[in-house]
Amino acid sequence: AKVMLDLRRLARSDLDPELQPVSRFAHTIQLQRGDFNGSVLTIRGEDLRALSVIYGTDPDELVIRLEDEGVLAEL
Amino acid sequence: AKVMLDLRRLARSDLDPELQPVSRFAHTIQLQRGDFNGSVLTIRGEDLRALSVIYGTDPDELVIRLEDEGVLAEL
Ligand SMILES: Nc1nc2c(ncn2[C@@H]2O[C@@H]3COP(=O)(O)O[C@H]4[C@@H](O)[C@H](n5cnc6c(=O)[nH]c(N)nc65)O[C@@H]4COP(=O)(O)O[C@H]3[C@H]2O)c(=O)[nH]1
Ligand SMILES: Nc1nc2c(ncn2[C@@H]2O[C@@H]3COP(=O)(O)O[C@H]4[C@@H](O)[C@H](n5cnc6c(=O)[nH]c(N)nc65)O[C@@H]4COP(=O)(O)O[C@H]3[C@H]2O)c(=O)[nH]1
Ligand SMILES: Nc1nc2c(ncn2[C@@H]2O[C@@H]3COP(=O)(O)O[C@H]4[C@@H](O)[C@H](n5cnc6c(=O)[nH]c(N)nc65)O[C@@H]4COP(=O)(O)O[C@H]3[C@H]2O)c(=O)[nH]1
Ligand SMILES: Nc1nc2c(ncn2[C@@H]2O[C@@H]3COP(=O)(O)O[C@H]4[C@@H](O)[C@H](n5cnc6c(=O)[nH]c(N)nc65)O[C@@H]4COP(=O)(O)O[C@H]3[C@H]2O)c(=O)[nH]1
Repeated sequence: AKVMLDLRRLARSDLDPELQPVSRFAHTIQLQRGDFNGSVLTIRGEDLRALSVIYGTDPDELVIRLEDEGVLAEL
Repeated sequence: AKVMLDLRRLARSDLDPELQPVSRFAHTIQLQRGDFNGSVLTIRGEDLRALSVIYGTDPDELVIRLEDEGVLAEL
């Protein structure tokens, strides 16, 4: 399952400060790729796993969290 | 360094039969992604390493080989 981040929502000033690591991660990947479409960013399954370790949770749990925070792109 | 394959050249009937594994690999990745731009395909550094193992060579050597066979995309 692919995790597609909504970059505009991640960039909002009222973003939960706890989601800063996700926001920084997305930005880093954008730079590495030179991907400036600016609206969505799909990341690797291995990235979700790395992020869930940072959050002390598991991948499924983190996806739910991202969904609740409204930062996953609507399809 | 990114390895960008020229898909049209990889698809040619006069392709060196020894390059069949590369051609099959590219096709598999295209399917996994749903990437049908049809002209170029950039693969991961780890893929080049995996392919070089299959060819019993090293990554730099394989890049030279692909270049000589004309299957790397011109920039
Ligand atoms: N559609 C698609 N294309 C793929 C995929 N994996 C690799 N590629 C293509 O192969 C290029 C080289 O990948 P890399 O050696 O892993 O080198 C990558 C990798 O080290 C890093 N990177 C980019 N995106 C991600 C990501 O989402 N997660 C992680 N962990 N690293 C990434 O930045 C380097 C450059 O990225 P790009 O400029 O995008 O360049 C990428 C991209 O054109 C994939 O799963 N789907
Ligand atoms: N810029 C960007 N767009 C995203 C991203 N995630 C989703 N999208 C958008 O959603 C579609 C599906 O993206 P995908 O799963 O990465 O699946 C993509 C991807 O696997 C591959 N692809 C397309 N363009 C490129 C490219 O420039 N480089 C690489 N490496 N792969 C590409 O072809 C598939 C279909 O692409 P599209 O029809 O263009 O349609 C894409 C694109 O419009 C993202 O992280 N960055
Ligand atoms: N070894 C290898 N496997 C490949 C390659 N391209 C695609 N795959 C496999 O196919 C899955 C879906 O690729 P995608 O539709 O492009 O969907 C990708 C793509 O949208 C994005 N992505 C991941 N890595 C990169 C990257 O390096 N560059 C770019 N531009 N996008 C990436 O994240 C999505 C999910 O990535 P994954 O979970 O890793 O899941 C990837 C990966 O398992 C490749 O060049 N080499
Ligand atoms: N996951 C994902 N990432 C995307 C997508 N569209 C663009 N990107 C990211 O944004 C970078 C710039 O894309 P571009 O301007 O369309 O320009 C691209 C594109 O025109 C072409 N290209 C190179 N490799 C590929 C490939 O494997 N597939 C496709 N469809 N185009 C490629 O060369 C340029 C550089 O490609 P990359 O090094 O891959 O670098 C790509 C890739 O990292 C997408 O739909 N999904």
